[in-house]
Amino acid sequence: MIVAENLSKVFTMGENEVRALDGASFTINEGEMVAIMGPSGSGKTTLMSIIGCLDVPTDGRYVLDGEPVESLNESELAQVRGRKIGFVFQQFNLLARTSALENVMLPQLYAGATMKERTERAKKALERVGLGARMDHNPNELSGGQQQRVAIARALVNEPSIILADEPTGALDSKTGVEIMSLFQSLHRDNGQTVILVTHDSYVARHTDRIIRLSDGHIVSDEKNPSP
Amino acid sequence: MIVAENLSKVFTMGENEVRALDGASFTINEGEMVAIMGPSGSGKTTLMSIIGCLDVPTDGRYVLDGEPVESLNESELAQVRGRKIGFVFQQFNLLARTSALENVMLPQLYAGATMKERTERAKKALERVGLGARMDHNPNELSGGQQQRVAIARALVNEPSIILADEPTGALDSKTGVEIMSLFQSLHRDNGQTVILVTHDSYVARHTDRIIRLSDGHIVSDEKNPSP
Ligand SMILES: Nc1ncnc2c1ncn2[C@@H]1O[C@H](COP(=O)(O)OP(=O)(O)OP(=O)(O)O)[C@@H](O)[C@H]1O
Ligand SMILES: Nc1ncnc2c1ncn2[C@@H]1O[C@H](COP(=O)(O)OP(=O)(O)OP(=O)(O)O)[C@@H](O)[C@H]1O
Ligand SMILES: [Mg+2]
Ligand SMILES: [Mg+2]
Repeated sequence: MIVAENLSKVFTMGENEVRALDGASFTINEGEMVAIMGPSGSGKTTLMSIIGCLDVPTDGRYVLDGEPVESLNESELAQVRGRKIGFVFQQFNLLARTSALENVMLPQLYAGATMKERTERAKKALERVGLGARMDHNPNELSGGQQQRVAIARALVNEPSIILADEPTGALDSKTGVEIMSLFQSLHRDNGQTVILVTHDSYVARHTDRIIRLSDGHIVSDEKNPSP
Repeated sequence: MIVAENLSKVFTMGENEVRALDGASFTINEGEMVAIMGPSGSGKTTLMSIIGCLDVPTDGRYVLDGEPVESLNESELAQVRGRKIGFVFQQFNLLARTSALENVMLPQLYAGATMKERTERAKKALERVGLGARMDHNPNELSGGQQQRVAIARALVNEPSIILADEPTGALDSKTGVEIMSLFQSLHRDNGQTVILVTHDSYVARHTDRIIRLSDGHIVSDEKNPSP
């Protein structure tokens, strides 16, 4: 369960202040599937970084599964990120000098699996996103949409209870985007995983239960999606 | 004028071959506005790199404004890129440690303008894409869609005769995407610039004169757009 209370994030640049996020409050229950939408620069990635324990708010409180995140030390935060959260970054953040397969094996180190198990799971995850024939390619030997799919496979391979995906279909053609969306939906339905997707894509937004809209760092609406 | 004859690009990886592009032929006349579409991995970025003189084909011929590109040496190629072509990269390729303003001033070194002129033109270009308030931010202090718009401003600032844009609205919300598209359209109409856009966005494709579709490295269709 995700409880955000008045989250604010201010970046200070010399004499200027950028209020990237301003007083964002909401609760997301386990197993919900939520879209976060809003114009370019409205604070979506900033909000996702706080939810994903990658950044701390300048103000406000964030409670994750009953634990106030500000009370966690660096190593506890790293544990939460490794065990509970799968993050698909807006710009993928893949390791450049390692293959797609090795990129997807990396997060599994937390789970204490054997080399053989980690390799098998990584292969399955890559096949699920249509990259079975590209596992040995490094990121610079992959197309933009293929890199995005490696980032998705890496976020899902540990079956985290919370999936945070920042514009996961941004680099994909509509057919591949539909396949990825149905993958997120089945994880959500079959495993009860909480899925939070930042998106500009109305197809993606239509297939979630609820849409939170940001504008200039503020939440301007938070509505259930009418049944599809 | 762009004349592509049987362009192929093969990447060799150990014992395997990846045919990223296979026998692509087409002519694009000065002042045309063309969309290139196709599934993720179908060869669009590979084709754009060849058209933009950033890569050489493994086979086939590419003639740009009457000059066979294979006959140009490194310094002549750099000249063509600097003077004739404005390229918006799929992953932006901004300089990380320099501000948005300096990133957009960089291509103008070719044009022999004064520091004052270069700064003025860069400021105007950034204002045109809605980033007047973010000129002093470095790329890591910008949102994904803001970085994309810096990449667009940088490609346009020299008013190149050919604009090549690889998924230029991929990181943008629909309203900002509409603004960017109308910017491309006005450059095309008012300046007669040739505009080639790789896109997954049907809104963008609808607003071009012609759509070339790729699939598995092949051109599978090349059709004029019915009048909008
Ligand atoms: N490190 C930083 N320093 C200063 N300003 C920043 C920093 N990071 C982000 N910003 C600013 O904060 C605002 C929100 O950024 P954010 O990345 O959250 O937007 P976004 O909603 O994800 O946009 P997009 O849809 O374009 O990805 C933007 O105006 C951006 O310029
Ligand atoms: N350096 C490389 N070495 C090996 N294979 C490569 C290399 N670069 C690209 N490829 C492969 O060539 C194919 C075409 O890649 P390209 O980047 O042109 O696709 P694209 O149409 O732009 O896709 P997207 O829409 O996902 O950006 C892909 O299958 C990719 O894996
Ligand atoms: Mg963002
Ligand atoms: Mg591409």
